[in-house]
Amino acid sequence: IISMDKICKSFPVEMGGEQQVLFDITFDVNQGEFVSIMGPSGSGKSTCMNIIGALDTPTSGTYKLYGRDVTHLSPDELAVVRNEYIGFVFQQFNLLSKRSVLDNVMLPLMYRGLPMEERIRRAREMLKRVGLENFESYLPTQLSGGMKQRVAIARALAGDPKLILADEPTGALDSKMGNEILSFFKKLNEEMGITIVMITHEFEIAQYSNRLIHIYDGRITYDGKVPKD
Amino acid sequence: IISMDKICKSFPVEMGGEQQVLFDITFDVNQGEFVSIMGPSGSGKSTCMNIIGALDTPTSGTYKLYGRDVTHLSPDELAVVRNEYIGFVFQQFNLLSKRSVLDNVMLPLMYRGLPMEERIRRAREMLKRVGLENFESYLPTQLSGGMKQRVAIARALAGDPKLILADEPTGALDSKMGNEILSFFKKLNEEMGITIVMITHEFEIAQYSNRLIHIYDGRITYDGKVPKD
Ligand SMILES: Nc1ncnc2c1ncn2[C@@H]1O[C@H](COP(=O)(O)OP(=O)(O)OP(=O)(O)O)[C@@H](O)[C@H]1O
Ligand SMILES: Nc1ncnc2c1ncn2[C@@H]1O[C@H](COP(=O)(O)OP(=O)(O)OP(=O)(O)O)[C@@H](O)[C@H]1O
Ligand SMILES: [Mg+2]
Ligand SMILES: [Mg+2]
Repeated sequence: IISMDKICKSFPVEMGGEQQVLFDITFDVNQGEFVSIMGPSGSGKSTCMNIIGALDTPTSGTYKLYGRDVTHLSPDELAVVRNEYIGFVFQQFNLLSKRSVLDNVMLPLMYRGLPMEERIRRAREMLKRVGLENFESYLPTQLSGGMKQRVAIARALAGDPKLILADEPTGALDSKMGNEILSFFKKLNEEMGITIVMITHEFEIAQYSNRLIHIYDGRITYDGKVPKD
Repeated sequence: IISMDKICKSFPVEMGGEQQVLFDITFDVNQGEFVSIMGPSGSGKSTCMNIIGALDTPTSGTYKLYGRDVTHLSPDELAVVRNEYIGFVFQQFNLLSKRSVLDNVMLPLMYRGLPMEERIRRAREMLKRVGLENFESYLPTQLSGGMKQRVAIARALAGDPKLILADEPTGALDSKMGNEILSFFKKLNEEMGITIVMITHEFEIAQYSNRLIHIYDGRITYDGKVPKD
C-alpha cells in the first residue's frame, strides 16, 4: 500500500542554497505490516513520514499510496486520501489550542458523514483507551506534555484508519503508559490488520513491530527484522 | 539552594472549579546535587519544575531559592533571579520561531552585559557541544524535533547557569545523542559544581544523577538514591 521509489527531498536554505535531506529512499509496506523507523536526530525520519502521509511532496522519485501516484494528486485530492485512510500522530502533536480535547479528537470524524452522537461516542472511546476520559473539556494548554501526546494518539485512532503513521508516539510518556499504548497498537495491527508505520528512538518500543527500517543521513541503512538486543 | 516547604498547587477549571495538582511537596536541594524527578504522565512534575524555576507561584506553602522567599518577589525581581542563576530546558522547547538558532541560544546572555563577540562565542561553543554548529542561521521551523531540543539545551547552558532545570531534556533524542548530552551534564555537575534538577521518564537517563524523587498524583512517593535496576 505504500510504495516509495527513489524518493529524494531537498529543502531551500538561506541565500538560495539547497540542502538535500533524503537520498533515493526506496521501500514498500504491505497492508497489515507493523514497521518501525529508527535513526539519529536530524536523519530524515519525519521528512520521510510527511511524504508517506501525503503532507509533503518529494523533490524527485515516485510515491504510490494504495496504488495511486500521490505525487500527481491535487492538494484537495490528497486531503481526501489522507482523511479516508490515514491516522497521523504528529511529533509535535499539532492540537488546536482553542478547541477542547473532545473536539480535537472528533476532528478527523468530521469528514466521515457520521452523526454527532456517533462521533462523540467514538472520540470518548479513544479517550478512555488513553486514560483521559476525565479531561474531555480541557484545553490543550491545560494538559501536561504526555497528556497532549495521548490526545494526539486518540485523535489519530478515532477515525478507524487503515493506516496509522505515528511520529514518536511515546516520546513524552513514561514507560508504563508507553507500553500500554503500544500493546493497543499491536492489538489493532494483529486483530484488525491495521498497517502501522512508527518512528521511535526507543528500542523497547520498536520490539512491538515486526520490521525495522534504519535511516542515517537521509539514506536507508537497514531494512529487515527487528533485532532482539 | 532550593527549599520547597508544603508546596500545594491548584488550577482553576471550567465552571469555577479547582483541580489540585500538587499536595504538600517538601524537599531541599543543595548546591552541587544532581537530582532526577520521575513519575507518570500528568503526575505534576512540570508544574513542580515551573515553581522551582520561579515561572509559577504555589497556591500555598513556601518556596525559597538561594535563601530568598520567592513567593514574595515581584515579577521583575523573579526575572532577575531567574536570569542570574537558572538555565531552563523547557518540555516544549519554547524557541522563538522568527529568530535564528544562534539568536535563540544567545538570548539568555542579553541580561549579562557581555559584549556581542563574547555572546556569539559562548553561543557557538554550546551549539558545537550539541552537534549543531552548522545550523546557526536556521529557523526553528527548519529543524527536526531533536534538533529543536538540542537548541533548547544549548540555550539553557550558554549563560553559565549555577542551576540547570531540565524538563525531559532527551525526550526527542536517540539513545546515543541522549547519552552524550547527559555525560556533558554530569561533567558540568562534577567538575563545576553546577546543580541540576532534571525531569525524565527514562531510567537509563536517571542513572547519571545521584538522587531520585518520584512524584505520583502530585505527591512525593520516593526521595533517595537512584536504584540501579
Ligand atoms: N494551566 C493549567 N490549567 C489546568 N490544569 C493544568 C494546567 N497545567 C497543568 N495542569 C494539570 O496539572 C496536572 C499535572 O501536569 P504536569 O504538566 O505537571 O504533569 P507532568 O508530570 O509534567 O506530566 P508529563 O510527564 O505528561 O509531562 C495535569 O493533570 C494537568 O492537566
Ligand atoms: N522546512 C525545512 N527547511 C529546511 N530544512 C529542513 C526543513 N525540515 C526539515 N529540515 C532538515 O531536514 C533534516 C531532517 O529533518 P527531520 O525532521 O526529518 O529529522 P528526524 O529524523 O525526524 O529527526 P528527529 O529524530 O530529531 O525528530 C534536518 O537536518 C532538518 O534541519
Ligand atoms: Mg522527527
Ligand atoms: Mg511534563
